[in-house]
Amino acid sequence: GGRALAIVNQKGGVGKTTTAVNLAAGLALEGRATLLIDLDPQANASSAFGVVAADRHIYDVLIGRHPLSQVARATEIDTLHLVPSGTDLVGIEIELANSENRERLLEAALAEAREHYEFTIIDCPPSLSILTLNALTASDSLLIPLQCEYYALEGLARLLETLERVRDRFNAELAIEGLLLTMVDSRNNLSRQVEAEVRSHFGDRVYQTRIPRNVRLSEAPSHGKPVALYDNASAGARAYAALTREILSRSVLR
Amino acid sequence: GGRALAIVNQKGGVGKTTTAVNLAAGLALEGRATLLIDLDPQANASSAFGVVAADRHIYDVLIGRHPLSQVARATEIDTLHLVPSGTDLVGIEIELANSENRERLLEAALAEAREHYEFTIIDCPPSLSILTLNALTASDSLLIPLQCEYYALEGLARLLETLERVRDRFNAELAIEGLLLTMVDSRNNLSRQVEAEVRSHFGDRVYQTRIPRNVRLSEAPSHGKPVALYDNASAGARAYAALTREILSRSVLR
Ligand SMILES: Nc1ncnc2c1ncn2[C@@H]1O[C@H](COP(=O)(O)OP(=O)(O)OP(=O)(O)O)[C@@H](O)[C@H]1O
Ligand SMILES: Nc1ncnc2c1ncn2[C@@H]1O[C@H](COP(=O)(O)OP(=O)(O)OP(=O)(O)O)[C@@H](O)[C@H]1O
Ligand SMILES: [Mg+2]
Ligand SMILES: [Mg+2]
Repeated sequence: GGRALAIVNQKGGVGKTTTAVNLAAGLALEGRATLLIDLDPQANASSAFGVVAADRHIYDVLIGRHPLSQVARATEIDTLHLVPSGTDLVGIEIELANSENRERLLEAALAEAREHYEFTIIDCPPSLSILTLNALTASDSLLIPLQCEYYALEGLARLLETLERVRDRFNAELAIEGLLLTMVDSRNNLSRQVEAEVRSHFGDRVYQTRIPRNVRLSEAPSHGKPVALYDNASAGARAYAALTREILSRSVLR
Repeated sequence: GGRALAIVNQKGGVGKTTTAVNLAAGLALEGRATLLIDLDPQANASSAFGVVAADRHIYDVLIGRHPLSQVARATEIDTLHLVPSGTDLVGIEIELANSENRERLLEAALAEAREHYEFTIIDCPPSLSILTLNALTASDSLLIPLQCEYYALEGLARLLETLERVRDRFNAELAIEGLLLTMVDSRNNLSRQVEAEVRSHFGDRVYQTRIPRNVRLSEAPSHGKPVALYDNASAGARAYAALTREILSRSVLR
Protein backbone atom coordinates (compact mmCIF):
# COMPACT_ATOMS: atom_id res chain seq x y z
CA GLY A 1 0.00 0.00 0.00
CA GLY A 2 0.94 3.64 -0.45
CA ARG A 3 2.42 6.05 2.03
CA ALA A 4 0.86 9.19 3.55
CA LEU A 5 3.02 12.23 4.29
CA ALA A 6 1.68 15.28 6.22
CA ILE A 7 3.26 18.72 5.61
CA VAL A 8 3.03 20.31 9.05
CA ASN A 9 4.14 23.40 10.92
CA GLN A 10 1.84 25.54 13.08
CA LYS A 11 3.99 28.60 12.29
CA GLY A 12 2.35 30.51 9.52
CA GLY A 13 3.81 31.29 6.12
CA VAL A 14 6.80 28.90 6.22
CA GLY A 15 6.14 27.22 2.85
CA LYS A 16 3.80 24.32 3.76
CA THR A 17 1.52 24.79 0.76
CA THR A 18 4.36 25.59 -1.64
CA THR A 19 6.09 22.37 -0.53
CA ALA A 20 2.93 20.21 -0.62
CA VAL A 21 2.01 21.40 -4.14
CA ASN A 22 5.48 21.17 -5.67
CA LEU A 23 6.49 17.90 -3.99
CA ALA A 24 3.20 16.26 -5.04
CA ALA A 25 3.74 17.52 -8.60
CA GLY A 26 7.37 16.36 -8.51
CA LEU A 27 6.47 12.83 -7.40
CA ALA A 28 3.73 12.63 -10.06
CA LEU A 29 6.09 13.87 -12.80
CA GLU A 30 8.46 11.04 -11.77
CA GLY A 31 5.59 8.67 -12.69
CA ARG A 32 4.38 7.87 -9.16
CA ALA A 33 0.59 7.85 -8.63
CA THR A 34 0.11 10.71 -6.15
CA LEU A 35 -2.83 12.23 -4.28
CA LEU A 36 -2.66 15.76 -2.83
CA ILE A 37 -5.15 16.49 -0.02
CA ASP A 38 -5.84 20.12 0.90
CA LEU A 39 -6.78 20.09 4.59
CA ASP A 40 -6.52 23.88 5.08
CA PRO A 41 -9.71 26.00 5.04
CA GLN A 42 -7.65 28.66 3.23
CA ALA A 43 -7.70 26.26 0.23
CA ASN A 44 -4.37 27.55 -1.12
CA ALA A 45 -3.25 24.12 -2.42
CA SER A 46 -6.57 23.93 -4.32
CA SER A 47 -6.15 27.32 -5.92
CA ALA A 48 -2.56 26.40 -6.84
CA PHE A 49 -4.24 24.09 -9.39
CA GLY A 50 -6.87 26.64 -10.40
CA VAL A 51 -9.62 25.00 -8.30
CA VAL A 52 -11.82 27.47 -6.41
CA ALA A 53 -15.12 26.80 -4.58
CA ALA A 54 -15.16 23.08 -5.42
CA ASP A 55 -18.64 21.52 -5.15
CA ARG A 56 -17.22 18.42 -3.43
CA HIS A 57 -14.29 18.69 -1.09
CA ILE A 58 -12.46 17.29 1.92
CA TYR A 59 -15.19 18.37 4.37
CA ASP A 60 -17.60 15.96 2.64
CA VAL A 61 -15.08 13.17 3.17
CA LEU A 62 -14.47 13.95 6.86
CA ILE A 63 -18.19 13.93 7.69
CA GLY A 64 -18.69 10.74 5.67
CA ARG A 65 -20.95 12.21 2.98
CA HIS A 66 -18.70 11.06 0.08
CA PRO A 67 -15.83 8.59 -0.15
CA LEU A 68 -12.44 10.04 -1.03
CA SER A 69 -12.55 8.47 -4.53
CA GLN A 70 -15.64 10.56 -5.41
CA VAL A 71 -14.03 13.80 -4.31
CA ALA A 72 -10.54 13.33 -5.78
CA ARG A 73 -10.22 15.07 -9.14
CA ALA A 74 -7.74 15.01 -12.00
CA THR A 75 -5.13 17.73 -12.50
CA GLU A 76 -3.04 18.79 -15.50
CA ILE A 77 -0.59 16.02 -14.50
CA ASP A 78 -2.02 12.55 -15.29
CA THR A 79 -0.57 10.81 -12.25
CA LEU A 80 -1.62 13.56 -9.80
CA HIS A 81 -5.10 13.81 -8.26
CA LEU A 82 -6.31 16.52 -5.87
CA VAL A 83 -8.85 16.49 -3.03
CA PRO A 84 -9.71 20.19 -2.72
CA SER A 85 -10.60 22.14 0.40
CA GLY A 86 -13.54 24.42 1.13
CA THR A 87 -14.61 27.10 3.57
CA ASP A 88 -17.06 24.92 5.56
CA LEU A 89 -13.91 23.40 7.07
CA VAL A 90 -13.59 26.49 9.29
CA GLY A 91 -16.43 25.45 11.57
CA ILE A 92 -15.34 21.81 11.84
CA GLU A 93 -13.50 22.35 15.12
CA ILE A 94 -16.72 23.28 16.93
CA GLU A 95 -18.82 20.73 15.04
CA LEU A 96 -16.52 17.85 16.00
CA ALA A 97 -15.81 19.04 19.56
CA ASN A 98 -18.10 16.40 21.09
CA SER A 99 -17.58 13.58 18.62
CA GLU A 100 -15.87 10.46 19.90
CA ASN A 101 -13.58 9.82 17.00
CA ARG A 102 -12.81 13.37 16.00
CA GLU A 103 -9.05 12.78 15.51
CA ARG A 104 -9.53 9.67 13.36
CA LEU A 105 -11.87 10.85 10.58
CA LEU A 106 -9.17 11.27 7.93
CA GLU A 107 -7.46 8.01 8.86
CA ALA A 108 -10.64 6.07 8.07
CA ALA A 109 -11.04 7.87 4.73
CA LEU A 110 -7.40 7.39 3.71
CA ALA A 111 -7.48 3.58 3.92
CA GLU A 112 -9.03 3.54 0.45
CA ALA A 113 -6.45 5.97 -1.01
CA ARG A 114 -3.50 3.83 0.04
CA GLU A 115 -4.57 1.16 -2.45
CA HIS A 116 -4.73 3.52 -5.45
CA TYR A 117 -1.87 5.93 -4.81
CA GLU A 118 1.80 5.38 -4.04
CA PHE A 119 2.04 8.74 -2.22
CA THR A 120 -0.60 10.84 -0.45
CA ILE A 121 0.58 14.36 0.47
CA ILE A 122 -1.50 16.35 3.00
CA ASP A 123 -1.26 20.18 3.23
CA CYS A 124 -2.13 21.38 6.75
CA PRO A 125 -3.34 24.73 8.19
CA PRO A 126 -1.08 26.89 10.41
CA SER A 127 -2.35 25.52 13.75
CA LEU A 128 -2.27 22.41 15.96
CA SER A 129 -6.05 22.07 15.77
CA ILE A 130 -8.32 19.14 14.96
CA LEU A 131 -7.48 19.25 11.24
CA THR A 132 -3.73 18.95 11.80
CA LEU A 133 -4.30 16.25 14.44
CA ASN A 134 -6.32 14.31 11.85
CA ALA A 135 -3.43 14.57 9.37
CA LEU A 136 -0.86 13.43 11.97
CA THR A 137 -3.06 10.52 13.04
CA ALA A 138 -3.63 9.38 9.44
CA SER A 139 -0.03 9.72 8.17
CA ASP A 140 3.05 7.48 8.20
CA SER A 141 5.38 10.43 8.54
CA LEU A 142 5.59 14.20 8.47
CA LEU A 143 7.69 16.71 6.61
CA ILE A 144 8.38 19.96 8.51
CA PRO A 145 9.06 23.05 6.33
CA LEU A 146 11.17 25.45 8.35
CA GLN A 147 11.91 29.10 7.58
CA CYS A 148 15.34 30.16 8.86
CA GLU A 149 13.84 32.72 11.23
CA TYR A 150 13.71 33.14 15.00
CA TYR A 151 9.93 32.64 15.50
CA ALA A 152 9.96 29.59 13.24
CA LEU A 153 12.71 27.96 15.31
CA GLU A 154 10.84 28.68 18.54
CA GLY A 155 7.74 26.91 17.27
CA LEU A 156 9.67 23.72 16.50
CA ALA A 157 9.81 22.64 20.16
CA ARG A 158 6.02 22.92 20.44
CA LEU A 159 5.56 20.91 17.25
CA LEU A 160 7.79 18.11 18.56
CA GLU A 161 5.82 18.02 21.83
CA THR A 162 2.61 17.64 19.84
CA LEU A 163 4.23 14.85 17.87
CA GLU A 164 4.97 12.94 21.10
CA ARG A 165 1.37 13.33 22.20
CA VAL A 166 0.06 12.06 18.87
CA ARG A 167 2.40 9.06 19.03
CA ASP A 168 1.22 8.21 22.56
CA ARG A 169 -2.48 8.55 21.88
CA PHE A 170 -3.22 8.06 18.18
CA ASN A 171 -0.37 6.91 15.95
CA ALA A 172 2.61 5.13 17.49
CA GLU A 173 4.38 4.66 14.14
CA LEU A 174 4.40 8.37 13.16
CA ALA A 175 7.95 9.26 12.07
CA ILE A 176 9.67 12.50 10.98
CA GLU A 177 10.29 12.15 7.25
CA GLY A 178 12.52 15.20 7.33
CA LEU A 179 12.98 18.92 7.98
CA LEU A 180 13.13 21.16 4.91
CA LEU A 181 14.83 24.57 5.02
CA THR A 182 12.69 26.99 3.01
CA MET A 183 13.07 30.57 1.70
CA VAL A 184 16.77 30.27 2.34
CA ASP A 185 18.81 33.44 1.78
CA SER A 186 22.41 32.53 2.44
CA ARG A 187 23.53 36.17 2.31
CA ASN A 188 21.72 36.78 5.59
CA ASN A 189 23.39 36.04 8.94
CA LEU A 190 20.24 35.00 10.80
CA SER A 191 19.43 32.49 8.06
CA ARG A 192 22.91 30.94 8.30
CA GLN A 193 22.79 30.83 12.13
CA VAL A 194 19.38 29.13 12.20
CA GLU A 195 20.45 26.62 9.55
CA ALA A 196 23.61 25.70 11.50
CA GLU A 197 21.55 25.26 14.68
CA VAL A 198 18.93 23.06 12.97
CA ARG A 199 21.52 20.84 11.27
CA SER A 200 23.51 20.36 14.49
CA HIS A 201 20.33 19.43 16.37
CA PHE A 202 18.58 17.23 13.80
CA GLY A 203 21.53 15.85 11.80
CA ASP A 204 20.60 13.93 8.67
CA ARG A 205 16.89 14.36 9.29
CA VAL A 206 17.40 17.76 7.64
CA TYR A 207 17.25 17.41 3.86
CA GLN A 208 20.43 18.24 1.96
CA THR A 209 18.17 20.08 -0.50
CA ARG A 210 17.44 23.66 0.58
CA ILE A 211 14.71 25.73 -1.08
CA PRO A 212 16.05 29.21 -1.97
CA ARG A 213 13.85 32.32 -1.88
CA ASN A 214 12.72 32.50 -5.53
CA VAL A 215 9.94 34.72 -6.86
CA ARG A 216 8.86 32.15 -9.51
CA LEU A 217 7.58 29.98 -6.63
CA SER A 218 5.21 32.71 -5.50
CA GLU A 219 4.16 33.60 -9.05
CA ALA A 220 3.24 30.04 -10.09
CA PRO A 221 0.00 29.76 -8.03
CA SER A 222 -1.43 32.87 -9.69
CA HIS A 223 -1.20 30.88 -12.96
CA GLY A 224 -2.82 27.78 -11.37
CA LYS A 225 0.26 25.65 -11.99
CA PRO A 226 2.98 24.00 -9.91
CA VAL A 227 6.34 25.63 -10.57
CA ALA A 228 7.56 22.69 -12.72
CA LEU A 229 4.85 23.53 -15.27
CA TYR A 230 5.19 27.31 -14.87
CA ASP A 231 8.96 27.79 -15.11
CA ASN A 232 10.86 24.54 -14.95
CA ALA A 233 14.28 26.18 -15.36
CA SER A 234 13.83 28.42 -12.29
CA ALA A 235 15.89 27.96 -9.10
CA GLY A 236 12.63 27.14 -7.25
CA ALA A 237 11.65 24.41 -9.72
CA ARG A 238 15.13 22.88 -9.69
CA ALA A 239 15.15 22.85 -5.86
CA TYR A 240 11.81 21.04 -5.60
CA ALA A 241 12.91 18.55 -8.30
CA ALA A 242 16.05 17.87 -6.20
CA LEU A 243 13.89 17.47 -3.07
CA THR A 244 11.66 14.98 -4.89
CA ARG A 245 14.68 12.88 -5.92
CA GLU A 246 16.12 13.06 -2.38
CA ILE A 247 12.83 11.86 -0.87
CA LEU A 248 12.52 9.03 -3.41
CA SER A 249 16.09 7.86 -2.77
CA ARG A 250 15.51 7.96 1.03
CA SER A 251 12.25 6.01 0.72
CA VAL A 252 14.04 3.15 -0.98
CA LEU A 253 16.48 2.91 1.89
CA ARG A 254 13.74 2.28 4.46
CA GLY B 1 -11.91 55.47 27.22
CA GLY B 2 -9.17 53.85 25.17
CA ARG B 3 -9.37 52.12 21.81
CA ALA B 4 -8.79 48.45 20.98
CA LEU B 5 -7.20 47.45 17.67
CA ALA B 6 -6.96 43.81 16.50
CA ILE B 7 -4.14 42.78 14.12
CA VAL B 8 -5.85 40.13 11.99
CA ASN B 9 -5.22 37.99 8.94
CA GLN B 10 -5.84 34.25 8.79
CA LYS B 11 -3.06 33.90 6.19
CA GLY B 12 0.06 32.77 7.96
CA GLY B 13 3.37 34.62 8.11
CA VAL B 14 2.18 38.01 6.78
CA GLY B 15 3.67 40.12 9.59
CA LYS B 16 0.85 40.21 12.20
CA THR B 17 3.14 39.75 15.19
CA THR B 18 5.88 42.01 13.79
CA THR B 19 3.25 44.73 13.30
CA ALA B 20 1.55 44.23 16.71
CA VAL B 21 4.88 44.36 18.57
CA ASN B 22 6.38 47.32 16.71
CA LEU B 23 3.20 49.38 16.52
CA ALA B 24 2.54 48.87 20.26
CA ALA B 25 6.15 49.89 20.99
CA GLY B 26 5.84 52.87 18.63
CA LEU B 27 2.65 54.16 20.30
CA ALA B 28 4.22 53.73 23.76
CA LEU B 29 7.41 55.54 22.70
CA GLU B 30 5.17 58.44 21.58
CA GLY B 31 4.03 58.61 25.22
CA ARG B 32 0.65 56.87 24.84
CA ALA B 33 -0.28 54.32 27.52
CA THR B 34 -0.47 51.09 25.51
CA LEU B 35 -1.37 47.46 26.25
CA LEU B 36 -0.26 44.63 23.95
CA ILE B 37 -2.31 41.40 24.22
CA ASP B 38 -0.84 38.19 22.79
CA LEU B 39 -3.83 36.06 21.78
CA ASP B 40 -1.82 33.53 19.74
CA PRO B 41 -0.89 30.15 21.33
CA GLN B 42 2.42 30.44 19.47
CA ALA B 43 3.23 33.28 21.95
CA ASN B 44 5.53 35.05 19.47
CA ALA B 45 4.55 38.56 20.66
CA SER B 46 5.45 37.45 24.20
CA SER B 47 8.87 36.14 23.21
CA ALA B 48 9.47 39.38 21.26
CA PHE B 49 9.78 40.94 24.74
CA GLY B 50 11.80 38.04 26.17
CA VAL B 51 8.79 36.53 28.00
CA VAL B 52 8.57 32.73 27.75
CA ALA B 53 6.31 30.36 29.72
CA ALA B 54 4.62 33.13 31.73
CA ASP B 55 2.98 31.88 34.95
CA ARG B 56 -0.08 34.09 34.33
CA HIS B 57 -1.32 34.72 30.85
CA ILE B 58 -4.28 35.51 28.60
CA TYR B 59 -5.86 32.06 29.11
CA ASP B 60 -6.34 32.87 32.82
CA VAL B 61 -8.16 36.06 31.78
CA LEU B 62 -10.44 34.36 29.23
CA ILE B 63 -11.58 31.71 31.71
CA GLY B 64 -12.07 34.35 34.40
CA ARG B 65 -9.38 33.13 36.80
CA HIS B 66 -7.56 36.51 36.94
CA PRO B 67 -8.55 40.03 35.88
CA LEU B 68 -6.52 41.57 33.05
CA SER B 69 -4.79 43.99 35.46
CA GLN B 70 -3.23 41.07 37.38
CA VAL B 71 -1.84 39.48 34.24
CA ALA B 72 -0.54 42.59 32.45
CA ARG B 73 3.16 43.08 33.07
CA ALA B 74 5.67 45.86 32.52
CA THR B 75 8.11 45.89 29.60
CA GLU B 76 11.35 47.76 28.94
CA ILE B 77 9.19 50.69 27.76
CA ASP B 78 7.44 52.42 30.73
CA THR B 79 4.21 53.18 28.89
CA LEU B 80 3.89 49.68 27.38
CA HIS B 81 2.38 46.70 29.23
CA LEU B 82 2.07 43.15 27.89
CA VAL B 83 -0.49 40.39 28.51
CA PRO B 84 1.47 37.28 27.46
CA SER B 85 0.16 34.11 25.84
CA GLY B 86 0.62 30.47 26.79
CA THR B 87 0.29 27.01 25.33
CA ASP B 88 -2.91 26.06 27.19
CA LEU B 89 -4.62 28.39 24.73
CA VAL B 90 -4.39 25.61 22.10
CA GLY B 91 -7.19 23.56 23.65
CA ILE B 92 -9.50 26.53 24.23
CA GLU B 93 -11.45 25.95 21.02
CA ILE B 94 -12.69 22.57 22.24
CA GLU B 95 -13.11 23.73 25.85
CA LEU B 96 -15.33 26.65 24.83
CA ALA B 97 -17.26 24.81 22.09
CA ASN B 98 -20.36 24.47 24.26
CA SER B 99 -20.14 27.72 26.22
CA GLU B 100 -22.87 30.30 25.58
CA ASN B 101 -20.71 33.34 25.49
CA ARG B 102 -17.62 31.90 23.84
CA GLU B 103 -17.09 34.84 21.44
CA ARG B 104 -17.44 37.50 24.14
CA LEU B 105 -14.89 36.45 26.77
CA LEU B 106 -12.22 38.97 25.76
CA GLU B 107 -14.74 41.80 25.37
CA ALA B 108 -15.76 41.41 29.02
CA ALA B 109 -12.11 41.41 30.17
CA LEU B 110 -11.15 44.42 28.04
CA ALA B 111 -13.70 46.78 29.61
CA GLU B 112 -11.23 47.31 32.48
CA ALA B 113 -8.26 47.93 30.14
CA ARG B 114 -10.00 50.71 28.28
CA GLU B 115 -9.90 52.90 31.41
CA HIS B 116 -6.15 52.52 31.95
CA TYR B 117 -4.74 52.43 28.42
CA GLU B 118 -5.20 54.75 25.46
CA PHE B 119 -4.46 51.91 22.99
CA THR B 120 -4.88 48.13 23.30
CA ILE B 121 -3.25 46.15 20.46
CA ILE B 122 -4.23 42.48 20.03
CA ASP B 123 -2.00 40.02 18.13
CA CYS B 124 -4.09 37.19 16.62
CA PRO B 125 -3.28 33.63 15.46
CA PRO B 126 -3.35 32.66 11.73
CA SER B 127 -6.94 31.37 11.70
CA LEU B 128 -10.57 32.54 11.92
CA SER B 129 -11.13 30.48 15.06
CA ILE B 130 -12.64 31.34 18.44
CA LEU B 131 -9.58 33.36 19.52
CA THR B 132 -9.70 35.65 16.48
CA LEU B 133 -13.50 35.96 16.81
CA ASN B 134 -12.97 37.09 20.42
CA ALA B 135 -10.51 39.75 19.24
CA LEU B 136 -12.89 41.01 16.52
CA THR B 137 -15.82 41.10 18.94
CA ALA B 138 -13.81 43.03 21.57
CA SER B 139 -12.14 45.57 19.25
CA ASP B 140 -13.17 48.94 17.81
CA SER B 141 -11.28 48.30 14.60
CA LEU B 142 -8.85 45.99 12.87
CA LEU B 143 -5.58 46.44 11.07
CA ILE B 144 -4.93 43.91 8.26
CA PRO B 145 -1.24 43.23 7.47
CA LEU B 146 -1.02 42.09 3.86
CA GLN B 147 1.94 40.49 2.11
CA CYS B 148 2.08 41.37 -1.58
CA GLU B 149 1.63 37.75 -2.64
CA TYR B 150 -1.04 35.80 -4.51
CA TYR B 151 -2.23 33.56 -1.62
CA ALA B 152 -2.38 36.56 0.72
CA LEU B 153 -4.64 38.45 -1.69
CA GLU B 154 -6.92 35.44 -2.09
CA GLY B 155 -7.44 35.23 1.65
CA LEU B 156 -8.58 38.84 1.87
CA ALA B 157 -12.05 38.10 0.48
CA ARG B 158 -12.60 35.43 3.16
CA LEU B 159 -11.45 37.82 5.88
CA LEU B 160 -13.91 40.50 4.72
CA GLU B 161 -16.76 37.95 4.74
CA THR B 162 -15.88 37.04 8.31
CA LEU B 163 -15.88 40.73 9.17
CA GLU B 164 -19.45 41.07 7.90
CA ARG B 165 -20.56 38.10 9.98
CA VAL B 166 -18.93 39.54 13.11
CA ARG B 167 -20.60 42.92 12.49
CA ASP B 168 -24.02 41.25 12.09
CA ARG B 169 -23.79 39.01 15.13
CA PHE B 170 -21.34 40.45 17.67
CA ASN B 171 -19.94 43.92 17.02
CA ALA B 172 -21.85 46.27 14.73
CA GLU B 173 -19.32 49.10 15.16
CA LEU B 174 -16.25 47.10 14.04
CA ALA B 175 -14.38 49.19 11.44
CA ILE B 176 -11.30 48.58 9.25
CA GLU B 177 -8.55 50.79 10.69
CA GLY B 178 -6.40 50.10 7.65
CA LEU B 179 -4.55 47.67 5.40
CA LEU B 180 -0.78 47.58 5.80
CA LEU B 181 1.48 46.36 2.99
CA THR B 182 4.26 44.29 4.56
CA MET B 183 7.53 42.73 3.38
CA VAL B 184 7.36 44.95 0.34
CA ASP B 185 10.03 44.38 -2.30
CA SER B 186 9.43 46.94 -5.02
CA ARG B 187 11.94 45.29 -7.37
CA ASN B 188 9.55 42.38 -7.77
CA ASN B 189 6.74 42.48 -10.36
CA LEU B 190 4.22 40.42 -8.37
CA SER B 191 4.68 42.72 -5.38
CA ARG B 192 3.98 45.81 -7.52
CA GLN B 193 0.94 44.20 -9.19
CA VAL B 194 -0.61 43.16 -5.87
CA GLU B 195 0.02 46.60 -4.38
CA ALA B 196 -1.64 48.33 -7.36
CA GLU B 197 -4.65 46.02 -7.08
CA VAL B 198 -5.05 46.54 -3.33
CA ARG B 199 -4.77 50.33 -3.58
CA SER B 200 -7.29 50.52 -6.44
CA HIS B 201 -9.76 48.36 -4.47
CA PHE B 202 -9.37 49.81 -0.97
CA GLY B 203 -8.29 53.39 -1.71
CA ASP B 204 -7.18 55.39 1.30
CA ARG B 205 -7.90 52.54 3.70
CA VAL B 206 -4.43 51.33 2.64
CA TYR B 207 -1.75 53.08 4.69
CA GLN B 208 0.64 55.30 2.79
CA THR B 209 3.39 53.73 4.93
CA ARG B 210 4.70 50.47 3.47
CA ILE B 211 6.89 48.11 5.47
CA PRO B 212 9.93 47.02 3.38
CA ARG B 213 11.50 43.58 3.74
CA ASN B 214 14.28 44.30 6.25
CA VAL B 215 16.31 41.68 8.09
CA ARG B 216 16.62 43.81 11.27
CA LEU B 217 12.87 43.22 11.81
CA SER B 218 13.40 39.47 11.95
CA GLU B 219 16.55 39.74 14.06
CA ALA B 220 15.01 41.96 16.78
CA PRO B 221 12.81 39.25 18.41
CA SER B 222 15.85 37.03 19.01
CA HIS B 223 17.15 39.86 21.22
CA GLY B 224 13.80 40.22 23.02
CA LYS B 225 13.36 43.81 21.84
CA PRO B 226 11.08 45.70 19.46
CA VAL B 227 13.05 46.99 16.48
CA ALA B 228 13.02 50.60 17.80
CA LEU B 229 15.18 49.44 20.74
CA TYR B 230 17.26 46.97 18.69
CA ASP B 231 18.23 49.12 15.70
CA ASN B 232 16.36 52.39 15.55
CA ALA B 233 18.13 53.59 12.40
CA SER B 234 17.11 50.56 10.32
CA ALA B 235 14.64 50.77 7.42
CA GLY B 236 12.27 48.50 9.40
CA ALA B 237 12.33 50.75 12.49
CA ARG B 238 11.81 53.90 10.43
CA ALA B 239 8.85 52.30 8.62
CA TYR B 240 7.08 51.31 11.84
CA ALA B 241 7.76 54.77 13.32
CA ALA B 242 6.14 56.29 10.21
CA LEU B 243 3.19 53.88 10.55
CA THR B 244 2.75 54.93 14.20
CA ARG B 245 2.64 58.61 13.23
CA GLU B 246 0.20 57.88 10.38
CA ILE B 247 -2.14 56.00 12.70
CA LEU B 248 -1.99 58.73 15.35
CA SER B 249 -2.72 61.44 12.78
CA ARG B 250 -5.69 59.44 11.41
CA SER B 251 -7.10 58.83 14.89
CA VAL B 252 -7.34 62.54 15.52
CA LEU B 253 -9.36 62.99 12.37
CA ARG B 254 -12.04 60.56 13.52
N1 LIG C 1 11.03 29.58 -1.58
C1 LIG C 1 10.17 30.57 -1.75
N2 LIG C 1 10.57 31.69 -2.36
C2 LIG C 1 9.73 32.75 -2.50
N3 LIG C 1 8.46 32.76 -2.07
C3 LIG C 1 7.99 31.67 -1.45
C4 LIG C 1 8.80 30.50 -1.26
N4 LIG C 1 8.06 29.57 -0.64
C5 LIG C 1 6.85 30.12 -0.44
N5 LIG C 1 6.80 31.38 -0.93
C6 LIG C 1 5.68 32.34 -0.85
O1 LIG C 1 5.62 32.74 0.53
C7 LIG C 1 4.25 32.75 0.98
C8 LIG C 1 4.12 31.72 2.09
O2 LIG C 1 4.25 30.40 1.58
P1 LIG C 1 3.10 29.32 1.77
O3 LIG C 1 1.77 29.94 1.57
O4 LIG C 1 3.44 28.15 0.96
O5 LIG C 1 3.32 29.00 3.31
P2 LIG C 1 2.35 28.19 4.29
O6 LIG C 1 3.20 27.67 5.37
O7 LIG C 1 1.56 27.22 3.49
O8 LIG C 1 1.39 29.38 4.82
P3 LIG C 1 0.11 29.16 5.79
O9 LIG C 1 0.72 29.03 7.16
O10 LIG C 1 -0.72 30.41 5.62
O11 LIG C 1 -0.58 27.92 5.32
C9 LIG C 1 3.40 32.43 -0.24
O12 LIG C 1 2.95 33.65 -0.78
C10 LIG C 1 4.35 31.71 -1.20
O13 LIG C 1 4.02 31.93 -2.53
N1 LIG D 1 9.19 43.50 6.94
C1 LIG D 1 9.83 42.37 7.26
N2 LIG D 1 11.06 42.14 6.77
C2 LIG D 1 11.71 41.00 7.04
N3 LIG D 1 11.22 40.00 7.81
C3 LIG D 1 10.00 40.18 8.34
C4 LIG D 1 9.24 41.36 8.11
N4 LIG D 1 8.07 41.25 8.78
C5 LIG D 1 8.10 40.05 9.39
N5 LIG D 1 9.26 39.41 9.13
C6 LIG D 1 9.64 38.04 9.55
O1 LIG D 1 8.82 37.15 8.77
C7 LIG D 1 8.28 36.12 9.61
C8 LIG D 1 6.76 36.24 9.62
O2 LIG D 1 6.36 37.40 10.30
P1 LIG D 1 5.39 37.32 11.57
O3 LIG D 1 5.76 36.17 12.42
O4 LIG D 1 5.35 38.66 12.19
O5 LIG D 1 4.03 37.02 10.79
P2 LIG D 1 2.65 36.52 11.42
O6 LIG D 1 1.60 36.93 10.49
O7 LIG D 1 2.55 37.01 12.82
O8 LIG D 1 2.84 34.93 11.42
P3 LIG D 1 1.79 33.86 12.04
O9 LIG D 1 0.74 33.74 10.98
O10 LIG D 1 2.59 32.60 12.22
O11 LIG D 1 1.30 34.43 13.32
C9 LIG D 1 8.92 36.31 10.98
O12 LIG D 1 10.04 35.45 11.06
C10 LIG D 1 9.35 37.77 11.00
O13 LIG D 1 10.48 37.98 11.78
MG1 LIG E 1 -0.54 26.97 3.49
MG1 LIG F 1 2.11 35.91 14.56
